[in-house]
Amino acid sequence: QSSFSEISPSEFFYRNRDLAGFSNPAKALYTATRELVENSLDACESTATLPKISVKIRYSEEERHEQDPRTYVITVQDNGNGIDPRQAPNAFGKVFYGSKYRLKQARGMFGMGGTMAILYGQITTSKPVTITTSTDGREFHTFRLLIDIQNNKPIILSRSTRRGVGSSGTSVEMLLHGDFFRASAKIRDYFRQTALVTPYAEITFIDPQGRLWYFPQTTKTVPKAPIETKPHPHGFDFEAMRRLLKQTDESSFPKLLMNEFHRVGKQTARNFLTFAKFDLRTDPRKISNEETVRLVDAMHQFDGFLPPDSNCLSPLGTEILKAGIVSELQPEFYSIAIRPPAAYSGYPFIVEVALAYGGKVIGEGVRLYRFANRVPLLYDEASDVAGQVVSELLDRRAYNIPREAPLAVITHVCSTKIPYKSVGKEFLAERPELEKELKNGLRETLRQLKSYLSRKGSIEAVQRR
Amino acid sequence: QSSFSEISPSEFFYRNRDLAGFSNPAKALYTATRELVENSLDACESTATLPKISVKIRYSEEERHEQDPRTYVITVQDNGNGIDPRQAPNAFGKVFYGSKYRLKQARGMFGMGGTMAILYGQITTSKPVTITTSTDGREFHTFRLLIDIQNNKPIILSRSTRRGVGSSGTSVEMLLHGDFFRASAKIRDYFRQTALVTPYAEITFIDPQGRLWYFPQTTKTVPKAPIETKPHPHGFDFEAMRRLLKQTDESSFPKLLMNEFHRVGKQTARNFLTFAKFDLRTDPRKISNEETVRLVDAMHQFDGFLPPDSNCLSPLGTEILKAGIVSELQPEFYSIAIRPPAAYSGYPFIVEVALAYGGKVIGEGVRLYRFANRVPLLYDEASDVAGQVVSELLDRRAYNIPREAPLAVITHVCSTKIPYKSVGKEFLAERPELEKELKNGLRETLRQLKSYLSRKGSIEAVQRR
Ligand SMILES: Nc1ncnc2c1ncn2[C@@H]1O[C@H](COP(=O)(O)OP(=O)(O)OP(=O)(O)O)[C@@H](O)[C@H]1O
Ligand SMILES: Nc1ncnc2c1ncn2[C@@H]1O[C@H](COP(=O)(O)OP(=O)(O)OP(=O)(O)O)[C@@H](O)[C@H]1O
Ligand SMILES: [Mg+2]
Ligand SMILES: [Mg+2]
Repeated sequence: QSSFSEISPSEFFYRNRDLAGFSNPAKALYTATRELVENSLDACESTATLPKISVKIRYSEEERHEQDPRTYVITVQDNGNGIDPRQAPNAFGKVFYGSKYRLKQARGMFGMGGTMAILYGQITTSKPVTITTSTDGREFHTFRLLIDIQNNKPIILSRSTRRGVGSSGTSVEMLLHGDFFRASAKIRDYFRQTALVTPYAEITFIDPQGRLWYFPQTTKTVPKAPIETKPHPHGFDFEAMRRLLKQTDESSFPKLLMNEFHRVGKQTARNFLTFAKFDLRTDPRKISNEETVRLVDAMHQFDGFLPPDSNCLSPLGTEILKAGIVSELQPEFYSIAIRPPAAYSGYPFIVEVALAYGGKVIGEGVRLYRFANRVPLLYDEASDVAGQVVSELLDRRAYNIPREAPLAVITHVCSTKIPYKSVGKEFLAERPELEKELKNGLRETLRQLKSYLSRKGSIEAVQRR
Repeated sequence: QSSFSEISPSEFFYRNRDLAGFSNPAKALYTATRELVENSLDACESTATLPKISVKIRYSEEERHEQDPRTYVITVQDNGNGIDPRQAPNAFGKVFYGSKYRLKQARGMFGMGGTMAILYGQITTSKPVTITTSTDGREFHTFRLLIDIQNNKPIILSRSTRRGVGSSGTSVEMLLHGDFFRASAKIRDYFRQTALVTPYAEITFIDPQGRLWYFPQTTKTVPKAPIETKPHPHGFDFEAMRRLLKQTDESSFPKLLMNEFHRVGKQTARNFLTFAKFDLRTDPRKISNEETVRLVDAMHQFDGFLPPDSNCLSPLGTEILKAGIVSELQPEFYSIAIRPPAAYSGYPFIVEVALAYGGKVIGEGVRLYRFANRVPLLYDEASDVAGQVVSELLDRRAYNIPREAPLAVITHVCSTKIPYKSVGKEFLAERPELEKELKNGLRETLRQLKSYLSRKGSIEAVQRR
């Protein structure tokens, strides 16, 4: 007979760490770095603070091996909002624990990235992580933690508090088995591309050879902060409705819809209830299971709901895209398309596409730079919907672009929920609505390039005569 | 200040069901079907029973919509080993619960596939799943279950037992929001390809229009069953060693190594301990943390361990491959390469590659059929290491194969742990050892095709004269 067991979330990802991006020492060093940096950027932006982030990757002193793969110490420090000391052990020592389980644009969303970095470090070096954090710049709390992997909880080896004068922020220091030789190009690309879309952040990176990579703040304007939003009726399922009706004390059906859903006004609520064949005076807390089924079905079919608006989102915008393209790519021509807001399964999103052509910096051929919620995606281009759109549209020569033309394509998607296809957050799923906006954005920018090239062609023809 | 929360594993995959393959009604219908069928095949093979599996997808009677997407009832029945009634509620109602958390080749590995199908059905229809199972053919237990998603546990709505005369087995019946119109081609392909590599199984599929698709048993020989194996030292990390030393009562270090690891004999154990600078009389339960670190490091560096053997694996073999290729593809030529056993991170695996060329059935161009542990993989070819190997090697024209040549490539990987890149089990990660074996297998079969084509070319040249 089969013998059954249950495993905890940390045990699951310990056994299947490929799923989270920790497949080998080089990739693991990259993933640990990005997960910690993205936590820091989220923490700074949550209080509209200009981010100051310093990252150091150095050899471990007690290293037995002298060549890669080997033990590294990675330290990431930020001036973000810090973590409540009562929450810090769970935030870092428990998988599926975090503050980003809300309907709001952020880099983090799964509640496990930082924890997985620490877990990987622990199983490859046996060493604990050291976290220092302050929410007020006066009390600084330091924890040394291990993860009890079988039980998905932190083990606090030591904790201390000291008073000081400084700013809020967090520093995470951990050891791990990495391969900087193989990972360094990708890690440097990650920092450069992050700096491109986050020009208001100051990022310092010191590599194992002691070299300093400095990405200064090039603007003091922080983009508007994303806002938490309510769910849209089109994305609501029975489980969500069951929970809503169970915990609400609202006895007015229209009021419930207006309070709980995104952009549902009084008239819309009434029209919808009539469409769904509910008496307007029905108490929503008292409807039966069958009626709940009818309610949710009607929600998906009713076309009178306003589409999700994107005020809750914070796209890059033309300023940042222009600045990044000009400084990094120095092209002879560029075009930018900011698509109108759209939605998939009720989640609002905005697609931004930019094209940069020619100049001395961009290499021959087509190079794609993908971003999601301001995070650079450097792996699995062929699996990403953006990669598929680019190879499909650019193969068609419909735009008369020469094969070896130096061309850079930049795509950015921002949303309250990025449709990542894996917990490693490396590529996006082929959601039809997303695919459509990427295609339209790319066509828009390609048309502008095409007319530039034909103007240029005719000008050169004239000059030759 | 940030507000934190913890979510359960079922809550996590409820919110992120794209990760598990439930991104839209068509894909969800496909994924639910395959997860249930793979559970049934695993259950039959675990007792070397010739599988008899019947699948029925029909419209739900109380359906309000009359076109896709709409509610379907899916029923999967098998003659497998059944499930202990004390385990059945958790097996189906809890994520990260199952009997496949061992080092043994099987289709299932995550402990969540069947549960996710039921979860998706529940949130899209509000209906419970009905499970009937018997381990002895005499007592039949029926459960109606819902999943308490927030707490990751089953809710038993009803349970009953009846006595009867029959065989062991399990039937799962559930409702879900699906799209058979869009999914039917993929679902039929799934059954056809499953039948190809499982000719000892009888599979019956009745579709919503009432059409019967019958895949008869074409052989009574069940392939040898996979065996559970011990871990190999090269894949062992500190967490695994820490746990091993903590729970063992073995006081002899060499004995511990011989008992707990794969293919470690007395001499190897002694040679290794000497290499790792341990006294042979050391009590392994008493070593310090530092010594454990030294032990694990040495394990990874010691080259005196025998490589993993593949006796625990159950590849398809030439018989099954030949039979499937001839019956399904009727090619003018085929070649088969069974690679020698290899390993990645200490996990043994065997790669089998087959090539089928020409004939009336195979269409123009190259078509790739991928399998892992006898499961057909029908999505995300571009993301799969096999897809990448095929497009890389076949682009090179090194084998003089005409562009529109009708060519089918079949790849099968069997292992104690398939390196899936996502919990949806759709594509394999680019592990270098796996990539190498796939390339060598493909080159082997391509060389045989090339010599066939040149012999054929010279024969035709002779005939023309
Ligand atoms: N540098 C930091 N400053 C402030 N809070 C932090 C920092 N790093 C982590 N946290 C807190 O710890 C929580 C857990 O982090 P973790 O990276 O494990 O998950 P996440 O960021 O929520 O989601 P994801 O898995 O997508 O990264 C975060 O939600 C955040 O509240
Ligand atoms: N038809 C069946 N017959 C016998 N046992 C079954 C059947 N279906 C499920 N089970 C049992 O229920 C457990 C959980 O199934 P589930 O599909 O959720 O996970 P899994 O098959 O172990 O892994 P995976 O997530 O990779 O599918 C299985 O491990 C198996 O023991
Ligand atoms: Mg994070
Ligand atoms: Mg399963």
